[in-house]
Amino acid sequence: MSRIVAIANQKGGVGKTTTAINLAACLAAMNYRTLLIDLDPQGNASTGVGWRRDSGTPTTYDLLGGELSLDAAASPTVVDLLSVVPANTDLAGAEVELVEYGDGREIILRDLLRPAMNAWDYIIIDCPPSLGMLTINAFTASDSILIPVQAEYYALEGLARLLDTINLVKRSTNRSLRIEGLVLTMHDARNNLSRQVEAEVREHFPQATYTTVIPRNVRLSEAPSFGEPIITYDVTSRGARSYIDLAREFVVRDRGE
Amino acid sequence: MSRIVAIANQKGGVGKTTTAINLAACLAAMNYRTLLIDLDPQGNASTGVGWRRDSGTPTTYDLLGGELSLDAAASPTVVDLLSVVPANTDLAGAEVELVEYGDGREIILRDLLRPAMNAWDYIIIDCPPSLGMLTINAFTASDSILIPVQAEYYALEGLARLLDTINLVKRSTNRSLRIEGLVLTMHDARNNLSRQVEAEVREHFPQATYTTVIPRNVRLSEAPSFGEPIITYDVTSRGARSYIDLAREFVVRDRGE
Ligand SMILES: Nc1ncnc2c1ncn2[C@@H]1O[C@H](COP(=O)(O)OP(=O)(O)OP(=O)(O)O)[C@@H](O)[C@H]1O
Ligand SMILES: Nc1ncnc2c1ncn2[C@@H]1O[C@H](COP(=O)(O)OP(=O)(O)OP(=O)(O)O)[C@@H](O)[C@H]1O
Ligand SMILES: [Mg+2]
Ligand SMILES: [Mg+2]
Repeated sequence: MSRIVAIANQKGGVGKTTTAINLAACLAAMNYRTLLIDLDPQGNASTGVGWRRDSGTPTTYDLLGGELSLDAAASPTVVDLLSVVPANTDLAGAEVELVEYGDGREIILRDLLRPAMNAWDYIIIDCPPSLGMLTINAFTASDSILIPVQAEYYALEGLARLLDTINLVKRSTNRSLRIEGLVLTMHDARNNLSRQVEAEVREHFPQATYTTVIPRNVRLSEAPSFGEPIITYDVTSRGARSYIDLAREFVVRDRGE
Repeated sequence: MSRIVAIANQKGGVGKTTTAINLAACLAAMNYRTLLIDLDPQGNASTGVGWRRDSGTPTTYDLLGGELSLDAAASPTVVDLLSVVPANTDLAGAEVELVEYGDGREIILRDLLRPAMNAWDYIIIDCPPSLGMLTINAFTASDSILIPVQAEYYALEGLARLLDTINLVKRSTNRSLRIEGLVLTMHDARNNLSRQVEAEVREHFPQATYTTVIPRNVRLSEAPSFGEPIITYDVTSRGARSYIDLAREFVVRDRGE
Protein backbone atom coordinates (compact mmCIF):
# COMPACT_ATOMS: atom_id res chain seq x y z
CA MET A 1 0.00 0.00 0.00
CA SER A 2 2.74 2.39 -1.04
CA ARG A 3 1.84 6.01 -1.71
CA ILE A 4 3.61 8.67 -3.76
CA VAL A 5 2.78 12.27 -2.76
CA ALA A 6 4.10 15.46 -4.40
CA ILE A 7 4.43 18.67 -2.35
CA ALA A 8 3.78 21.41 -4.87
CA ASN A 9 2.86 25.05 -5.40
CA GLN A 10 4.44 27.28 -8.06
CA LYS A 11 4.34 30.26 -5.69
CA GLY A 12 7.76 30.62 -4.20
CA GLY A 13 8.64 30.41 -0.52
CA VAL A 14 5.31 28.99 0.75
CA GLY A 15 6.82 26.14 2.79
CA LYS A 16 7.04 23.27 0.25
CA THR A 17 10.48 22.12 1.34
CA THR A 18 9.80 22.63 5.05
CA THR A 19 6.61 20.55 4.69
CA ALA A 20 8.27 17.85 2.57
CA ILE A 21 11.16 17.37 5.04
CA ASN A 22 9.10 17.47 8.23
CA LEU A 23 6.16 15.42 6.99
CA ALA A 24 8.62 12.78 5.71
CA ALA A 25 10.59 12.79 8.99
CA CYS A 26 7.42 12.47 11.09
CA LEU A 27 6.14 9.59 8.94
CA ALA A 28 9.50 7.82 9.45
CA ALA A 29 9.21 8.46 13.22
CA MET A 30 5.76 6.82 13.05
CA ASN A 31 7.54 3.73 11.66
CA TYR A 32 6.61 4.17 8.02
CA ARG A 33 9.47 3.48 5.58
CA THR A 34 9.76 6.87 3.89
CA LEU A 35 11.68 8.16 0.88
CA LEU A 36 12.11 11.90 0.27
CA ILE A 37 12.87 12.81 -3.37
CA ASP A 38 14.32 16.29 -3.97
CA LEU A 39 13.12 17.42 -7.39
CA ASP A 40 14.28 21.03 -6.97
CA PRO A 41 17.72 22.04 -8.36
CA GLN A 42 18.05 24.34 -5.33
CA GLY A 43 18.54 21.15 -3.28
CA ASN A 44 17.05 22.64 -0.11
CA ALA A 45 15.29 19.42 0.95
CA SER A 46 18.62 17.58 0.61
CA THR A 47 20.61 19.92 2.84
CA GLY A 48 17.64 20.08 5.20
CA VAL A 49 18.08 16.38 6.03
CA GLY A 50 21.84 16.62 6.34
CA TRP A 51 22.97 15.53 2.86
CA ARG A 52 26.30 17.12 1.91
CA ARG A 53 26.98 18.08 -1.69
CA ASP A 54 30.56 16.81 -1.43
CA SER A 55 29.39 13.33 -0.37
CA GLY A 56 29.49 12.06 -3.96
CA THR A 57 26.40 9.89 -3.48
CA PRO A 58 23.90 9.54 -6.34
CA THR A 59 21.40 12.34 -7.05
CA THR A 60 17.97 12.80 -8.64
CA TYR A 61 19.71 13.79 -11.87
CA ASP A 62 21.43 10.37 -11.90
CA LEU A 63 18.09 8.67 -11.25
CA LEU A 64 16.40 10.52 -14.15
CA GLY A 65 19.30 9.51 -16.37
CA GLY A 66 18.00 5.94 -16.10
CA GLU A 67 21.22 4.16 -15.14
CA LEU A 68 20.38 3.75 -11.46
CA SER A 69 17.57 1.93 -9.69
CA LEU A 70 15.54 3.89 -7.14
CA ASP A 71 17.07 1.79 -4.37
CA ALA A 72 20.60 2.57 -5.52
CA ALA A 73 19.82 6.31 -5.74
CA ALA A 74 18.52 6.52 -2.16
CA SER A 75 20.85 7.59 0.69
CA PRO A 76 20.21 7.22 4.44
CA THR A 77 19.55 10.35 6.55
CA VAL A 78 19.86 11.38 10.21
CA VAL A 79 16.41 9.83 10.79
CA ASP A 80 15.85 6.05 10.91
CA LEU A 81 13.50 4.80 8.17
CA LEU A 82 13.96 8.05 6.20
CA SER A 83 16.01 7.92 2.97
CA VAL A 84 16.60 10.71 0.47
CA VAL A 85 17.30 10.97 -3.24
CA PRO A 86 19.16 14.31 -3.10
CA ALA A 87 19.40 17.06 -5.71
CA ASN A 88 22.17 19.38 -6.77
CA THR A 89 22.46 21.99 -9.52
CA ASP A 90 22.91 19.28 -12.19
CA LEU A 91 19.15 18.88 -11.96
CA ALA A 92 18.69 22.31 -13.54
CA GLY A 93 19.96 20.76 -16.77
CA ALA A 94 17.23 18.13 -16.60
CA GLU A 95 14.50 20.76 -16.95
CA VAL A 96 15.82 21.81 -20.38
CA GLU A 97 16.69 18.25 -21.40
CA LEU A 98 13.16 17.11 -20.53
CA VAL A 99 11.59 19.84 -22.70
CA GLU A 100 13.81 18.90 -25.65
CA TYR A 101 13.19 15.14 -25.07
CA GLY A 102 9.84 15.32 -26.88
CA ASP A 103 7.26 12.50 -26.68
CA GLY A 104 7.08 10.73 -23.34
CA ARG A 105 8.88 13.48 -21.44
CA GLU A 106 6.11 13.60 -18.80
CA ILE A 107 6.34 9.93 -17.75
CA ILE A 108 10.07 9.51 -17.15
CA LEU A 109 9.90 9.80 -13.36
CA ARG A 110 6.74 7.68 -13.14
CA ASP A 111 8.38 4.77 -14.99
CA LEU A 112 11.36 4.94 -12.62
CA LEU A 113 9.27 5.05 -9.42
CA ARG A 114 6.37 2.70 -10.07
CA PRO A 115 8.30 -0.60 -10.38
CA ALA A 116 10.30 0.10 -7.21
CA MET A 117 7.84 1.89 -4.95
CA ASN A 118 6.89 -1.12 -2.79
CA ALA A 119 10.16 -0.84 -0.86
CA TRP A 120 8.62 2.23 0.86
CA ASP A 121 5.33 3.02 2.55
CA TYR A 122 5.53 6.70 1.49
CA ILE A 123 7.48 8.53 -1.19
CA ILE A 124 7.38 12.34 -0.70
CA ILE A 125 8.52 14.53 -3.64
CA ASP A 126 9.62 18.15 -3.02
CA CYS A 127 8.87 20.25 -6.13
CA PRO A 128 10.52 23.45 -7.40
CA PRO A 129 8.55 26.77 -7.52
CA SER A 130 7.33 26.31 -11.11
CA LEU A 131 4.94 24.26 -13.25
CA GLY A 132 7.67 23.15 -15.64
CA MET A 133 8.72 19.67 -16.75
CA LEU A 134 10.12 18.59 -13.36
CA THR A 135 6.84 19.38 -11.58
CA ILE A 136 4.79 17.81 -14.40
CA ASN A 137 6.87 14.65 -14.00
CA ALA A 138 6.11 14.67 -10.27
CA PHE A 139 2.35 15.07 -10.95
CA THR A 140 2.40 12.19 -13.43
CA ALA A 141 4.25 9.93 -10.99
CA SER A 142 2.18 10.74 -7.88
CA ASP A 143 -0.98 9.34 -6.31
CA SER A 144 -1.80 12.74 -4.83
CA ILE A 145 -0.61 16.31 -4.31
CA LEU A 146 -0.29 18.15 -1.02
CA ILE A 147 -0.46 21.93 -1.52
CA PRO A 148 1.16 24.22 1.08
CA VAL A 149 -0.62 27.60 1.09
CA GLN A 150 1.18 30.45 2.82
CA ALA A 151 -1.21 32.64 4.83
CA GLU A 152 -0.55 35.61 2.49
CA TYR A 153 -2.45 37.37 -0.31
CA TYR A 154 -0.22 36.31 -3.25
CA ALA A 155 -0.51 32.67 -2.21
CA LEU A 156 -4.23 32.71 -3.09
CA GLU A 157 -3.62 34.13 -6.54
CA GLY A 158 -1.80 31.13 -7.92
CA LEU A 159 -4.13 28.39 -6.67
CA ALA A 160 -6.45 28.43 -9.69
CA ARG A 161 -3.56 27.90 -12.11
CA LEU A 162 -2.13 25.10 -9.97
CA LEU A 163 -5.50 23.33 -9.90
CA ASP A 164 -5.87 23.76 -13.67
CA THR A 165 -2.48 22.13 -14.21
CA ILE A 166 -3.38 19.24 -11.89
CA ASN A 167 -6.61 18.69 -13.84
CA LEU A 168 -4.70 18.78 -17.11
CA VAL A 169 -2.36 16.01 -15.90
CA LYS A 170 -5.33 14.09 -14.51
CA ARG A 171 -7.03 14.11 -17.93
CA SER A 172 -3.88 13.17 -19.83
CA THR A 173 -1.07 11.17 -18.17
CA ASN A 174 -2.40 10.30 -14.69
CA ARG A 175 -6.11 9.53 -14.43
CA SER A 176 -6.04 8.60 -10.75
CA LEU A 177 -4.25 11.78 -9.58
CA ARG A 178 -6.06 13.51 -6.72
CA ILE A 179 -5.54 16.40 -4.31
CA GLU A 180 -4.25 15.15 -0.97
CA GLY A 181 -5.17 18.45 0.59
CA LEU A 182 -4.23 22.09 1.25
CA VAL A 183 -2.14 22.96 4.29
CA LEU A 184 -1.92 26.51 5.66
CA THR A 185 1.66 27.45 6.51
CA MET A 186 3.46 30.33 8.28
CA HIS A 187 0.16 31.17 9.89
CA ASP A 188 0.15 33.95 12.50
CA ALA A 189 -3.09 33.93 14.50
CA ARG A 190 -2.51 37.54 15.64
CA ASN A 191 -2.43 38.79 12.05
CA ASN A 192 -5.63 39.80 10.24
CA LEU A 193 -4.32 38.84 6.81
CA SER A 194 -3.47 35.33 8.02
CA ARG A 195 -6.98 34.83 9.41
CA GLN A 196 -8.57 36.22 6.22
CA VAL A 197 -6.54 33.93 3.96
CA GLU A 198 -7.40 30.94 6.17
CA ALA A 199 -11.11 31.79 6.07
CA GLU A 200 -11.00 32.15 2.28
CA VAL A 201 -9.13 28.86 1.75
CA ARG A 202 -11.49 26.94 4.05
CA GLU A 203 -14.52 28.45 2.31
CA HIS A 204 -13.31 27.48 -1.18
CA PHE A 205 -11.91 24.07 -0.18
CA PRO A 206 -13.88 22.98 2.93
CA GLN A 207 -13.04 19.25 2.67
CA ALA A 208 -9.54 19.46 1.21
CA THR A 209 -8.14 22.00 3.69
CA TYR A 210 -6.37 20.24 6.53
CA THR A 211 -7.53 20.98 10.06
CA THR A 212 -3.86 21.20 11.11
CA VAL A 213 -2.38 24.65 10.53
CA ILE A 214 1.40 25.21 10.58
CA PRO A 215 2.23 28.36 12.62
CA ARG A 216 5.12 30.70 11.86
CA ASN A 217 7.85 29.37 14.17
CA VAL A 218 11.49 30.47 14.01
CA ARG A 219 12.74 27.01 15.08
CA LEU A 220 11.48 25.67 11.71
CA SER A 221 13.70 28.11 9.83
CA GLU A 222 16.71 27.41 12.09
CA ALA A 223 16.62 23.61 11.71
CA PRO A 224 17.87 23.44 8.08
CA SER A 225 21.13 25.20 8.99
CA PHE A 226 21.88 22.17 11.20
CA GLY A 227 20.79 19.72 8.49
CA GLU A 228 18.02 18.38 10.67
CA PRO A 229 14.24 18.06 10.53
CA ILE A 230 12.38 19.79 13.34
CA ILE A 231 11.73 16.59 15.33
CA THR A 232 15.44 16.00 15.88
CA TYR A 233 16.38 19.70 16.09
CA ASP A 234 13.74 20.75 18.65
CA VAL A 235 10.92 18.32 19.27
CA THR A 236 9.42 20.61 21.98
CA SER A 237 8.82 23.50 19.54
CA ARG A 238 5.41 24.56 18.20
CA GLY A 239 6.81 23.81 14.75
CA ALA A 240 7.52 20.19 15.69
CA ARG A 241 4.13 19.71 17.35
CA SER A 242 2.32 21.10 14.29
CA TYR A 243 4.14 18.79 11.87
CA ILE A 244 3.50 15.78 14.14
CA ASP A 245 -0.20 16.72 14.05
CA LEU A 246 0.00 17.12 10.27
CA ALA A 247 1.56 13.68 9.79
CA ARG A 248 -1.11 12.13 11.98
CA GLU A 249 -3.92 13.82 10.03
CA PHE A 250 -2.22 12.83 6.76
CA VAL A 251 -2.18 9.13 7.75
CA VAL A 252 -5.78 9.21 8.95
CA ARG A 253 -6.95 10.83 5.69
CA ASP A 254 -4.88 8.36 3.69
CA ARG A 255 -5.43 5.11 5.53
CA GLY A 256 -8.43 5.84 7.73
CA GLU A 257 -6.45 4.74 10.80
CA MET B 1 20.66 57.81 -19.21
CA SER B 2 18.11 55.04 -19.09
CA ARG B 3 18.79 52.02 -16.92
CA ILE B 4 17.36 48.50 -17.07
CA VAL B 5 17.52 46.57 -13.77
CA ALA B 6 16.36 42.97 -13.16
CA ILE B 7 15.16 41.93 -9.69
CA ALA B 8 16.17 38.28 -9.48
CA ASN B 9 16.81 35.31 -7.20
CA GLN B 10 15.77 31.75 -8.03
CA LYS B 11 14.95 31.11 -4.35
CA GLY B 12 11.23 31.47 -3.97
CA GLY B 13 9.44 33.96 -1.75
CA VAL B 14 12.44 36.18 -0.94
CA GLY B 15 10.74 39.50 -1.77
CA LYS B 16 11.51 39.94 -5.52
CA THR B 17 8.03 41.16 -6.43
CA THR B 18 7.65 43.29 -3.30
CA THR B 19 11.02 44.92 -4.08
CA ALA B 20 10.26 45.39 -7.80
CA ILE B 21 6.89 47.06 -7.14
CA ASN B 22 8.00 49.30 -4.30
CA LEU B 23 11.36 50.33 -5.75
CA ALA B 24 9.62 51.19 -9.03
CA ALA B 25 6.86 53.14 -7.26
CA CYS B 26 9.37 55.09 -5.16
CA LEU B 27 11.47 55.94 -8.24
CA ALA B 28 8.30 57.25 -9.93
CA ALA B 29 7.51 59.29 -6.79
CA MET B 30 11.03 60.75 -7.08
CA ASN B 31 10.01 61.95 -10.58
CA TYR B 32 11.83 59.32 -12.58
CA ARG B 33 9.81 57.93 -15.51
CA THR B 34 9.63 54.25 -14.53
CA LEU B 35 8.44 51.09 -16.31
CA LEU B 36 7.80 47.88 -14.37
CA ILE B 37 7.94 44.72 -16.53
CA ASP B 38 6.36 41.60 -15.03
CA LEU B 39 8.30 38.61 -16.36
CA ASP B 40 6.70 36.07 -13.98
CA PRO B 41 3.67 34.06 -15.21
CA GLN B 42 2.33 34.31 -11.65
CA GLY B 43 1.62 37.98 -12.45
CA ASN B 44 2.06 39.13 -8.85
CA ALA B 45 3.80 42.40 -9.78
CA SER B 46 0.89 43.22 -12.12
CA THR B 47 -1.86 42.74 -9.52
CA GLY B 48 0.36 44.47 -6.96
CA VAL B 49 0.08 47.74 -8.96
CA GLY B 50 -3.63 47.38 -9.58
CA TRP B 51 -3.69 45.76 -13.03
CA ARG B 52 -6.78 43.62 -13.53
CA ARG B 53 -6.60 40.44 -15.59
CA ASP B 54 -9.97 41.20 -17.22
CA SER B 55 -8.73 44.60 -18.45
CA GLY B 56 -7.76 43.17 -21.85
CA THR B 57 -4.69 45.42 -22.14
CA PRO B 58 -1.49 44.02 -23.71
CA THR B 59 0.81 41.74 -21.69
CA THR B 60 4.46 40.70 -21.59
CA TYR B 61 3.55 37.64 -23.66
CA ASP B 62 2.26 39.99 -26.41
CA LEU B 63 5.47 42.02 -26.17
CA LEU B 64 7.66 38.91 -26.52
CA GLY B 65 5.60 37.88 -29.52
CA GLY B 66 7.13 40.85 -31.35
CA GLU B 67 3.98 42.49 -32.70
CA LEU B 68 3.84 45.31 -30.17
CA SER B 69 6.26 48.11 -29.41
CA LEU B 70 7.31 48.57 -25.79
CA ASP B 71 5.35 51.80 -25.66
CA ALA B 72 2.18 50.09 -26.86
CA ALA B 73 2.59 47.26 -24.33
CA ALA B 74 2.85 49.61 -21.34
CA SER B 75 -0.24 50.45 -19.25
CA PRO B 76 -0.60 53.27 -16.68
CA THR B 77 -0.84 52.40 -12.94
CA VAL B 78 -2.22 54.01 -9.79
CA VAL B 79 1.09 55.92 -9.51
CA ASP B 80 1.98 58.86 -11.79
CA LEU B 81 5.11 58.24 -13.90
CA LEU B 82 4.85 54.47 -13.25
CA SER B 83 3.75 52.23 -16.14
CA VAL B 84 3.57 48.44 -16.21
CA VAL B 85 3.84 45.70 -18.83
CA PRO B 86 1.68 43.13 -17.02
CA ALA B 87 1.87 39.33 -17.08
CA ASN B 88 -0.75 36.61 -17.04
CA THR B 89 -0.55 32.83 -17.33
CA ASP B 90 -0.01 33.03 -21.12
CA LEU B 91 3.58 33.88 -20.22
CA ALA B 92 4.10 30.33 -18.93
CA GLY B 93 3.91 29.20 -22.55
CA ALA B 94 6.76 31.56 -23.44
CA GLU B 95 9.20 29.66 -21.23
CA VAL B 96 8.72 26.47 -23.30
CA GLU B 97 8.52 28.34 -26.61
CA LEU B 98 11.80 30.13 -25.82
CA VAL B 99 13.59 26.83 -25.08
CA GLU B 100 12.34 25.37 -28.36
CA TYR B 101 13.18 28.59 -30.29
CA GLY B 102 16.86 27.63 -30.53
CA ASP B 103 19.55 30.10 -31.59
CA GLY B 104 19.03 33.65 -30.38
CA ARG B 105 16.53 32.66 -27.70
CA GLU B 106 18.44 34.63 -25.05
CA ILE B 107 18.32 38.01 -26.78
CA ILE B 108 14.64 38.31 -27.62
CA LEU B 109 13.76 40.64 -24.72
CA ARG B 110 16.96 42.70 -25.15
CA ASP B 111 16.17 43.44 -28.79
CA LEU B 112 12.67 44.59 -27.81
CA LEU B 113 13.80 46.84 -24.95
CA ARG B 114 17.01 48.45 -26.18
CA PRO B 115 15.59 50.49 -29.10
CA ALA B 116 12.76 51.87 -26.95
CA MET B 117 14.33 52.29 -23.53
CA ASN B 118 14.97 56.04 -23.74
CA ALA B 119 11.32 56.81 -23.08
CA TRP B 120 11.98 55.80 -19.43
CA ASP B 121 14.61 56.69 -16.84
CA TYR B 122 14.32 53.24 -15.20
CA ILE B 123 12.98 49.91 -16.39
CA ILE B 124 12.54 47.40 -13.51
CA ILE B 125 12.02 43.71 -14.42
CA ASP B 126 10.41 41.32 -11.88
CA CYS B 127 11.74 37.78 -12.48
CA PRO B 128 10.17 34.38 -11.69
CA PRO B 129 11.75 32.05 -9.06
CA SER B 130 13.91 30.13 -11.54
CA LEU B 131 17.00 30.50 -13.77
CA GLY B 132 15.12 29.46 -16.89
CA MET B 133 14.77 31.21 -20.24
CA LEU B 134 12.65 34.11 -18.98
CA THR B 135 15.23 35.03 -16.34
CA ILE B 136 18.11 34.55 -18.80
CA ASN B 137 16.32 36.95 -21.17
CA ALA B 138 16.08 39.47 -18.33
CA PHE B 139 19.82 39.12 -17.56
CA THR B 140 20.73 39.61 -21.22
CA ALA B 141 18.54 42.72 -21.49
CA SER B 142 19.62 44.38 -18.22
CA ASP B 143 22.38 46.79 -17.21
CA SER B 144 22.41 45.33 -13.69
CA ILE B 145 20.76 42.89 -11.30
CA LEU B 146 19.39 43.67 -7.84
CA ILE B 147 19.30 40.55 -5.65
CA PRO B 148 16.81 40.39 -2.75
CA VAL B 149 18.17 38.06 -0.03
CA GLN B 150 15.69 36.90 2.58
CA ALA B 151 17.24 36.84 6.07
CA GLU B 152 16.91 33.03 6.22
CA TYR B 153 19.28 30.06 5.91
CA TYR B 154 18.04 28.69 2.57
CA ALA B 155 18.43 32.10 0.96
CA LEU B 156 22.21 31.87 1.37
CA GLU B 157 22.39 28.46 -0.27
CA GLY B 158 21.33 29.61 -3.71
CA LEU B 159 23.52 32.72 -4.02
CA ALA B 160 26.54 30.92 -5.49
CA ARG B 161 24.47 29.42 -8.31
CA LEU B 162 22.82 32.78 -9.03
CA LEU B 163 26.23 34.49 -9.26
CA ASP B 164 27.52 31.70 -11.53
CA THR B 165 24.59 32.22 -13.88
CA ILE B 166 25.15 35.99 -13.92
CA ASN B 167 28.81 35.45 -14.79
CA LEU B 168 27.83 33.01 -17.54
CA VAL B 169 25.56 35.64 -19.13
CA LYS B 170 28.25 38.31 -18.65
CA ARG B 171 30.77 36.17 -20.58
CA SER B 172 28.34 35.31 -23.36
CA THR B 173 25.43 37.60 -24.26
CA ASN B 174 25.86 40.70 -22.06
CA ARG B 175 29.44 41.81 -21.37
CA SER B 176 28.48 44.93 -19.45
CA LEU B 177 26.12 43.15 -17.00
CA ARG B 178 26.94 43.95 -13.35
CA ILE B 179 25.48 43.32 -9.91
CA GLU B 180 23.49 46.35 -8.74
CA GLY B 181 23.60 45.00 -5.20
CA LEU B 182 22.16 42.65 -2.60
CA VAL B 183 19.26 43.81 -0.43
CA LEU B 184 18.33 42.05 2.80
CA THR B 185 14.56 41.52 3.06
CA MET B 186 12.08 40.38 5.73
CA HIS B 187 14.74 41.13 8.30
CA ASP B 188 13.76 40.81 11.97
CA ALA B 189 16.34 42.46 14.23
CA ARG B 190 15.09 40.48 17.25
CA ASN B 191 15.83 37.16 15.54
CA ASN B 192 19.28 35.55 15.79
CA LEU B 193 19.05 33.87 12.39
CA SER B 194 18.28 37.20 10.70
CA ARG B 195 21.32 38.83 12.29
CA GLN B 196 23.55 35.86 11.39
CA VAL B 197 22.45 35.87 7.75
CA GLU B 198 23.00 39.64 7.58
CA ALA B 199 26.50 39.33 9.04
CA GLU B 200 27.35 36.55 6.59
CA VAL B 201 26.05 38.46 3.55
CA ARG B 202 27.90 41.66 4.53
CA GLU B 203 31.09 39.68 5.10
CA HIS B 204 30.95 37.98 1.67
CA PHE B 205 29.73 41.04 -0.24
CA PRO B 206 30.89 44.09 1.73
CA GLN B 207 30.55 46.60 -1.12
CA ALA B 208 27.56 45.13 -2.94
CA THR B 209 25.28 44.73 0.10
CA TYR B 210 23.01 47.73 0.46
CA THR B 211 23.09 49.63 3.74
CA THR B 212 19.28 49.79 3.64
CA VAL B 213 17.66 46.66 5.12
CA ILE B 214 13.96 45.90 4.51
CA PRO B 215 12.31 44.84 7.82
CA ARG B 216 9.52 42.27 8.06
CA ASN B 217 6.41 44.52 8.09
CA VAL B 218 2.86 43.22 7.73
CA ARG B 219 1.72 46.36 5.86
CA LEU B 220 3.95 45.26 2.93
CA SER B 221 2.07 41.97 2.65
CA GLU B 222 -1.34 43.68 2.96
CA ALA B 223 -0.77 46.26 0.21
CA PRO B 224 -1.00 43.86 -2.79
CA SER B 225 -4.52 42.82 -1.82
CA PHE B 226 -5.52 46.45 -2.49
CA GLY B 227 -3.53 46.61 -5.74
CA GLU B 228 -1.29 49.34 -4.36
CA PRO B 229 2.41 49.86 -3.67
CA ILE B 230 3.27 50.62 -0.06
CA ILE B 231 3.70 54.38 -0.61
CA THR B 232 0.05 54.81 -1.58
CA TYR B 233 -1.29 52.07 0.76
CA ASP B 234 0.46 53.27 3.95
CA VAL B 235 3.25 55.79 3.53
CA THR B 236 3.72 56.03 7.34
CA SER B 237 4.66 52.33 7.71
CA ARG B 238 8.18 51.01 8.37
CA GLY B 239 7.83 49.15 5.09
CA ALA B 240 7.29 52.38 3.17
CA ARG B 241 10.15 54.18 4.93
CA SER B 242 12.53 51.32 4.15
CA TYR B 243 11.65 51.25 0.45
CA ILE B 244 11.99 55.05 0.22
CA ASP B 245 15.47 54.68 1.75
CA LEU B 246 16.21 51.84 -0.68
CA ALA B 247 15.21 53.94 -3.70
CA ARG B 248 17.36 56.82 -2.48
CA GLU B 249 20.39 54.55 -1.99
CA PHE B 250 19.73 52.95 -5.40
CA VAL B 251 19.80 56.34 -7.16
CA VAL B 252 22.93 57.46 -5.29
CA ARG B 253 24.74 54.21 -6.21
CA ASP B 254 23.55 54.52 -9.79
CA ARG B 255 23.91 58.20 -10.51
CA GLY B 256 26.09 59.46 -7.69
CA GLU B 257 23.51 62.05 -6.77
N1 LIG C 1 6.17 27.66 9.55
C1 LIG C 1 7.29 28.33 9.34
N2 LIG C 1 7.70 29.24 10.26
C2 LIG C 1 8.82 29.97 10.05
N3 LIG C 1 9.60 29.87 8.95
C3 LIG C 1 9.25 29.00 8.02
C4 LIG C 1 8.10 28.17 8.15
N4 LIG C 1 8.00 27.38 7.05
C5 LIG C 1 9.04 27.70 6.26
N5 LIG C 1 9.81 28.66 6.84
C6 LIG C 1 11.00 29.33 6.29
O1 LIG C 1 10.51 30.15 5.21
C7 LIG C 1 11.36 30.02 4.08
C8 LIG C 1 10.57 29.44 2.92
O2 LIG C 1 10.18 28.11 3.19
P1 LIG C 1 10.55 26.92 2.17
O3 LIG C 1 11.93 27.10 1.66
O4 LIG C 1 10.21 25.64 2.84
O5 LIG C 1 9.50 27.24 1.03
P2 LIG C 1 9.46 26.63 -0.45
O6 LIG C 1 8.05 26.75 -0.89
O7 LIG C 1 10.06 25.29 -0.45
O8 LIG C 1 10.38 27.65 -1.26
P3 LIG C 1 10.81 27.49 -2.81
O9 LIG C 1 9.63 28.03 -3.56
O10 LIG C 1 12.05 28.33 -2.97
O11 LIG C 1 11.07 26.04 -3.05
C9 LIG C 1 12.52 29.14 4.50
O12 LIG C 1 13.59 29.97 4.89
C10 LIG C 1 11.98 28.35 5.68
O13 LIG C 1 12.97 27.99 6.60
N1 LIG D 1 9.40 42.94 4.13
C1 LIG D 1 8.32 42.17 4.13
N2 LIG D 1 7.59 42.07 5.27
C2 LIG D 1 6.49 41.25 5.32
N3 LIG D 1 6.05 40.53 4.28
C3 LIG D 1 6.73 40.60 3.13
C4 LIG D 1 7.88 41.42 2.96
N4 LIG D 1 8.33 41.29 1.70
C5 LIG D 1 7.51 40.43 1.09
N5 LIG D 1 6.53 40.02 1.93
C6 LIG D 1 5.48 39.02 1.67
O1 LIG D 1 6.13 37.75 1.59
C7 LIG D 1 5.63 36.99 0.48
C8 LIG D 1 6.77 36.74 -0.50
O2 LIG D 1 7.19 37.95 -1.10
P1 LIG D 1 7.23 38.14 -2.69
O3 LIG D 1 6.03 37.53 -3.30
O4 LIG D 1 7.52 39.54 -2.98
O5 LIG D 1 8.51 37.24 -3.01
P2 LIG D 1 9.02 36.74 -4.44
O6 LIG D 1 10.47 36.50 -4.30
O7 LIG D 1 8.56 37.67 -5.48
O8 LIG D 1 8.21 35.34 -4.57
P3 LIG D 1 8.25 34.39 -5.89
O9 LIG D 1 9.53 33.61 -5.75
O10 LIG D 1 7.01 33.52 -5.76
O11 LIG D 1 8.22 35.28 -7.08
C9 LIG D 1 4.50 37.82 -0.11
O12 LIG D 1 3.28 37.34 0.43
C10 LIG D 1 4.80 39.23 0.34
O13 LIG D 1 3.63 40.00 0.49
MG1 LIG E 1 11.59 24.54 -1.71
MG1 LIG F 1 7.52 37.21 -7.26
